[in-house]
Amino acid sequence: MIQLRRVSKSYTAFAHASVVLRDVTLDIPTGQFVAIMGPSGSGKSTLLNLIGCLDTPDSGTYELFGQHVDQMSEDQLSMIRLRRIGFVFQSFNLIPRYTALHNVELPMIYARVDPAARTRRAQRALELVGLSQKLAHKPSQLSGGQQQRIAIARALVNDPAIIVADEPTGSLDSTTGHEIMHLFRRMHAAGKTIVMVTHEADIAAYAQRILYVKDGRVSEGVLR
Amino acid sequence: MIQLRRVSKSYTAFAHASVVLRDVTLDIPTGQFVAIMGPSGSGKSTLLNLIGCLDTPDSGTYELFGQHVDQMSEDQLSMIRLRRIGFVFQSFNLIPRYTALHNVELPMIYARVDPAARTRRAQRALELVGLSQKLAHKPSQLSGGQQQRIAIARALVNDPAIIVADEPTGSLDSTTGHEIMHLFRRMHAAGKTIVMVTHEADIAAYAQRILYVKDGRVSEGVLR
Ligand SMILES: Nc1ncnc2c1ncn2[C@@H]1O[C@H](COP(=O)(O)OP(=O)(O)OP(=O)(O)O)[C@@H](O)[C@H]1O
Ligand SMILES: Nc1ncnc2c1ncn2[C@@H]1O[C@H](COP(=O)(O)OP(=O)(O)OP(=O)(O)O)[C@@H](O)[C@H]1O
Ligand SMILES: [Mg+2]
Ligand SMILES: [Mg+2]
Repeated sequence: MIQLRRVSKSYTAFAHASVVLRDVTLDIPTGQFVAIMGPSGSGKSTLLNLIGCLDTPDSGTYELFGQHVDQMSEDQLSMIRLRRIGFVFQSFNLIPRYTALHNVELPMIYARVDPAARTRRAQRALELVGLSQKLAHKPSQLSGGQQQRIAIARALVNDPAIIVADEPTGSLDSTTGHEIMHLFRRMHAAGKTIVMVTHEADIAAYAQRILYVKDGRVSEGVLR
Repeated sequence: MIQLRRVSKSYTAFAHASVVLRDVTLDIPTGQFVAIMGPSGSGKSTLLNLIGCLDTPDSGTYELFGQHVDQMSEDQLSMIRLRRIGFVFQSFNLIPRYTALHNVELPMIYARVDPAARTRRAQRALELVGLSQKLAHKPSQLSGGQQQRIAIARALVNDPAIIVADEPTGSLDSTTGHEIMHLFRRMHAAGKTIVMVTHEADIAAYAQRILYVKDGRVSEGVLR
């Protein structure tokens, strides 16, 4: 399903280009649950952004669902992102002026889901992450871990084929983190592909496969 | 040094007031390294904001350095925050338009440190968190864990008596997290008081004392 071939990515913000991902070749079969670990600054978020079609490679190819996404227009990519990928950002990216409920409804508004179904699905997603009591709160009225769970709920509402999650338990206490991992396992059992960055070994243990990113290269950990 | 007596805090954003901290009485002696754990939404950041003088109790008293800070003006509190407390925020609170170096210099600009000493101390702090190569980067050009480390560096530059850190390793890989804890241990050995929220047991293990927050109440863990 996810096929990266010799993908490279650099940033050229400064006088010299700095290479972040070097010649990455990676296959993630449909329905696999993968954890990605590695040092701070090694390229994990950059890799996730490529996989989630939020960014495009400088060189190499990316086939997703059998299509060459590296050659697609921004409009085509945004349709794929909206309907087929659910992204949990490392810094959440919630809209400050909207309530928790409205933040979770946003992807469904863009996908033209009717209002009644939208509210029902948003409420259900917030219930799954333990935040039914916080529907009317804005992000500034929520704790860090509550904001993170809003971001997770939002990623699930369009029932995406792939969940791409960047440190989804980074702001959660241990117990809540494991509850979220049980939710991810249920999503996985329902057929979803999950690609998750984490720095915690006992969170990575929920996945079937572990990849390590270091100096822009990807290597295999343990396949179970 | 830190004496909270019967401190309560509620939020009244909605029709009913919701109590977040209830009747908290807590002493943290000068020079102690305390870790605070507890469920998401239990009141840890709210407690840290009170301790760090970023917020005031609704009832009860707070004596810090022998003074009743609960009765101080905002000007007096801001002087204490600037010179005597270094705060690492759960969501970093970096200034997007400033470089890493300038973000770290900001507290020293407010404290009227001369420019040469300022730049030297900012560079030193960034070196201590492993980011000497990123001085000219803006936050959007940095990874999540690099942003977190800028926030840590910034908290150290006015050589505060107290470090208040809200999940300081939440976005860091294991190795870098332990490096930051070794830095905190050195700060502690130099006489600083450290109050740190964390959800990871092996990070809490660096502290001398563990407190648990649950439903707005604080209880003792293990004192070593
Ligand atoms: N401005 C506000 N208005 C209403 N409720 C608020 C406000 N800010 C925070 N809260 C609520 O106060 C409670 C405690 O928040 P706090 O940020 O202290 O929790 P926390 O223990 O730090 O959680 P986490 O581990 O998720 O960071 C939460 O239930 C939150 O929803
Ligand atoms: N816009 C940019 N311009 C220049 N360099 C950048 C830019 N964005 C990211 N970088 C650099 O690219 C490298 C990889 O960043 P990335 O966010 O992928 O790391 P990461 O593995 O997710 O780190 P973390 O674990 O800290 O979140 C970092 O060294 C970062 O400084
Ligand atoms: Mg990252
Ligand atoms: Mg918090």
